Amino acid sequence: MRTIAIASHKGGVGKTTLAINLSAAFAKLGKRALVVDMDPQGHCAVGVALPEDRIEYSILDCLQSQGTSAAVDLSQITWQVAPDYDLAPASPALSQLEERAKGTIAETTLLTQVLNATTRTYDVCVIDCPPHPGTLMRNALKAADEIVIPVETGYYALHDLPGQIEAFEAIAREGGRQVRIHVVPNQYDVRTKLAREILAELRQRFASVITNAVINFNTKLKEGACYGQPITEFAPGSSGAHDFGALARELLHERTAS
Amino acid sequence: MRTIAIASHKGGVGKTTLAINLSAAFAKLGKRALVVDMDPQGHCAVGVALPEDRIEYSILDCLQSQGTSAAVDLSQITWQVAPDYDLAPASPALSQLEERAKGTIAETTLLTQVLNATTRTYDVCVIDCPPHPGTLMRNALKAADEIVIPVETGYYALHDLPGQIEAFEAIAREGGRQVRIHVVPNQYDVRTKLAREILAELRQRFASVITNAVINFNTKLKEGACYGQPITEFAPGSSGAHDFGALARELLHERTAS
Ligand SMILES: Nc1ncnc2c1ncn2[C@@H]1O[C@H](COP(=O)(O)OP(=O)(O)OP(=O)(O)O)[C@@H](O)[C@H]1O
Ligand SMILES: Nc1ncnc2c1ncn2[C@@H]1O[C@H](COP(=O)(O)OP(=O)(O)OP(=O)(O)O)[C@@H](O)[C@H]1O
Ligand SMILES: [Mg+2]
Ligand SMILES: [Mg+2]
Repeated sequence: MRTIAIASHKGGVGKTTLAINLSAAFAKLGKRALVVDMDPQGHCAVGVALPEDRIEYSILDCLQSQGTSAAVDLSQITWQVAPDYDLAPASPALSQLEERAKGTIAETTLLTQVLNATTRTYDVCVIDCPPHPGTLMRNALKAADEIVIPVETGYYALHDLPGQIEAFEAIAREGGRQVRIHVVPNQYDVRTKLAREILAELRQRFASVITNAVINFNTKLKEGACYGQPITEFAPGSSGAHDFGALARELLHERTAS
Repeated sequence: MRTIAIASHKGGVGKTTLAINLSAAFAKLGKRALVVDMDPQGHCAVGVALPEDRIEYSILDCLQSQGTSAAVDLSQITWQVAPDYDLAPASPALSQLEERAKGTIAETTLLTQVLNATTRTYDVCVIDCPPHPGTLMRNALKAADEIVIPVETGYYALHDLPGQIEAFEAIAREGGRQVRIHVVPNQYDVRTKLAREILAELRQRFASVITNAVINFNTKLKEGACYGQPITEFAPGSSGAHDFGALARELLHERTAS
């Protein structure tokens, strides 16, 4: 199983949008996909219209029970979103794990243990992170083989990126892993001169980690979240669906002919 | 001095953009404005082009020295951004305050003490918050008379808003204050049907707290951040400058004729 964390300290760059739609694109390519939501906001469940009042167990139950005789397996908490596409939802109570944490190694490798212990088999696991450099994000980065950093084609992204890449690689190394970083331009509006300039700058300065695939700004992606459907279902012919298909293929290394 | 916290658990809704540009609009209306950046990302300084390598002291120095014989006054750390417009910058080390915090009342009222103790006189203080419900945000909410919650006209905003209003009012009450909440629609694109529908829904469900003023999506606001200038300087004739002027006047209760 390939584990991909979607992380950024910057808020609103599209972590949840990428987690939901990239996973759907993987499933469309025949991969068994799992999304794990490590953000107490729980927007993955909202974005795929899970009935929140019916979510009894969340990833927190797995994390907190890890290593005990009553360990909760992932399979006991996941919901099916679509064929070959499951979601392990977050809960607001996840923030307690963040508040109580003392930053010990054990606390930051709980998710790694949960993913290693699961009886279910997936080809790819995508982890959504909160916009806060804390214990929940560290759990995700240490469990990951790859880290996807969505960036807006705006000034703050350009400013923050070197520090973020360094910080994420350092945390992953604590977990003994050499992670691969993918920087994904998101919400790109080709008609805006500033966006074109920022994208060119990103491509030049971060050539070794930036993806060819770009996710354009597409209102259908916002609408999909409103109707609780990944873009592959909500608008399979849209530019959003095309962009996520191209990104999924690129990450799976099946370079497309186009 | 009126103290206004700009807060949201949701990332990327425009907290920093509102802090920088609303304060500039207040200054343009003749108010002496102070921006306090409580987000370790420190994007307020980036957005007004302060030379980061020259920022020696930050709001952290004031917070940590509060109540000691060596208390650092706000006047010792503020930078002038424009006439009648000062910034008390954040620093990355602010996140230590978040990590070490045990959530005691004393830890969450440090900023209130700093603002009460300052020798400088301002008419309005605007506080930028990180997208994380922790000690730094609690300090801002407890120091505030009013809380501005920027919302995107998207689905997650509608879903989160009731919980956020309740949570923010509860924290402010802990500080013994009755705060006034202002919900400000931001990044509004009138051409999008979904946005029009969400705005109508927001206006109906949150009639008592939503502002008349709406901040439209305006690329000049993104560009301004890139050139380190508030919209009042970067593009004084733009829709962004108009929108922030209208919002500033509405919050100062000088209802405009328009
Ligand atoms: N490519 C895109 N085109 C159009 N809208 C997008 C795109 N990517 C994200 N969005 C919208 O931008 C907003 C922010 O995206 P999202 O919530 O996924 O970001 P996030 O990084 O998960 O935020 P947070 O930091 O709060 O977790 C949402 O309204 C989402 O629908
Ligand atoms: N009205 C607007 N029109 C155009 N762009 C906007 C507008 N408001 C905000 N933006 C842009 O949206 C992005 C997110 O805004 P901003 O960084 O202010 O959000 P934030 O809530 O402070 O994010 P964080 O949660 O990371 O602190 C930035 O690129 C900013 O320039
Ligand atoms: Mg998210
Ligand atoms: Mg901000």
